[in-house]
Amino acid sequence: AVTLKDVVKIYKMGKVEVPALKGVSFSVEKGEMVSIIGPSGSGKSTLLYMMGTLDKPTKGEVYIDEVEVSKLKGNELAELRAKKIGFVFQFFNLIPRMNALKNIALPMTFLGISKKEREERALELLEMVGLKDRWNHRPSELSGGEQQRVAIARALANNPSIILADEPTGNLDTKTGKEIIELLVALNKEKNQTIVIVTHEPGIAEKCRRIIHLKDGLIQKDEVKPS
Amino acid sequence: AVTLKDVVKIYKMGKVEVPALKGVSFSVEKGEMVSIIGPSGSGKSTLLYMMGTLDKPTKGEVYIDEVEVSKLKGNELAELRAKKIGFVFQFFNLIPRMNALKNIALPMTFLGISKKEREERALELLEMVGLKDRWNHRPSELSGGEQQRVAIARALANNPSIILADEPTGNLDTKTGKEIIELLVALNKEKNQTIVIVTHEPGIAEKCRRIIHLKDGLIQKDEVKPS
Ligand SMILES: Nc1ncnc2c1ncn2[C@@H]1O[C@H](COP(=O)(O)OP(=O)(O)OP(=O)(O)O)[C@@H](O)[C@H]1O
Ligand SMILES: Nc1ncnc2c1ncn2[C@@H]1O[C@H](COP(=O)(O)OP(=O)(O)OP(=O)(O)O)[C@@H](O)[C@H]1O
Ligand SMILES: [Mg+2]
Ligand SMILES: [Mg+2]
Repeated sequence: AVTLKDVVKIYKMGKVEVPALKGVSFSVEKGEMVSIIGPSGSGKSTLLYMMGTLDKPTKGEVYIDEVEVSKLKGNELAELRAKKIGFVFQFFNLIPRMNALKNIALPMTFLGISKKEREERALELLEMVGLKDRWNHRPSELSGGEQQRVAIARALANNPSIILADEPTGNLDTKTGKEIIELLVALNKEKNQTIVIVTHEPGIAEKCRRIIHLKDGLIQKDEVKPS
Repeated sequence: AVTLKDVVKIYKMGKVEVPALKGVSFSVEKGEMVSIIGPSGSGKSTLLYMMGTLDKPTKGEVYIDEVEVSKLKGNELAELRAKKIGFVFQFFNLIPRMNALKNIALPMTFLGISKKEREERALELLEMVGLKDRWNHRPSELSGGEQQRVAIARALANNPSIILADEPTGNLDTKTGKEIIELLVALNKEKNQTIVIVTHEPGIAEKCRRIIHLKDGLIQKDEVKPS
């Protein structure tokens, strides 16, 4: 599924350089459920961006299903991303002027799915996250937790083989958070989807078989629970 | 400090009406530390908006230090808000084009504080939340948790007597989250500042002497711990 080799990421701002990742190497196999934990500013979101090909590393390589992504051209990379990767951003990045249904349907337009089929699937996903009757509401008309659930539904739109979620329960109460994680666990077990979750909630990390501990841009520990 | 009487809030979107608050009445006295908990969509953020005079109720009254806010004119209300209320939004609402220092200094400009004094205070606040060397970074150059800490520092800028925080530790790891709550507890104990925290993390709610349970826009329970 996803392999990183000696990945370094340094954000440059004028003369200042911020090393977010200082050299990380690991692989996540198909069907694994992995969580990434670590202090605020340790590089978790940056690591997820690298895995999701949303940003280029300063050094090192990223492989998605054995393909080295820096060798792909613009549209090939966009197609790989649309087909294989579902991303839940830490702050959602929903389109303000679109209602919930259109936000969820948007990734399906990149794969040329018909409007009728897109809307049916979007309604199905809205039902899965408990927001069917809010389909016509825009992000500003939804609570924080409701927006987060729309963002999760959008990440599942194209049935991606890899789901990368950045604090997916950060704005949810305990009960709603549990329901969302159970949804991800079910997708992992039934559809063998690979799931990587950044979280700071110990109860969520526990649901994953593998926990990667990140600190100051380096992997401190990579523990796999006995099955 | 803050009193709500039969407050109702209904969001109208075309023909659809969403009742977020269905009639809540309670008072928070000066120096109290109170938490508000409840499921996603139960009306917590809306309740905080009413208490912070950021939005008008559909029915009912809001009093800040015995003054009924609907009787105040535009600039009187703005001045009361700038002087007495510090607000930490659920999604920060930092100004993207301003660096951390300027974001924190902004509320002080409303009270006519000199640039030199504003910048000194902003640097002090950045140090309090552990981000002194990131003063010149913009929100997009900070991690989620770092942005949240800048938002908390901004809410404290004018030494407000009332601090309203919406999920202030939602994007922080356990250790950083504890540090922020300890900062708020210290402000409550040492400066007698009134603090109201919306949270879904039980460990945070426990730190408050009083917990208000909200569900479907109504107060289910209002429990005060024996001191
Ligand atoms: N501007 C708006 N227009 C329409 N409905 C809204 C608006 N803002 C909030 N709502 C609705 O009002 C209800 C209460 O929202 P609120 O944001 O207060 O919930 P919350 O308890 O803070 O939830 P969360 O824990 O998910 O942040 C929700 O059902 C939400 O969809
Ligand atoms: N665009 C950027 N420009 C400069 N520095 C950045 C940028 N994005 C992130 N950083 C810095 O890189 C480091 C890692 O950031 P990252 O967002 O990956 O942390 P994180 O572990 O996700 O933190 P959090 O738990 O607070 O969300 C942080 O110190 C952050 O300030
Ligand atoms: Mg992050
Ligand atoms: Mg809220």
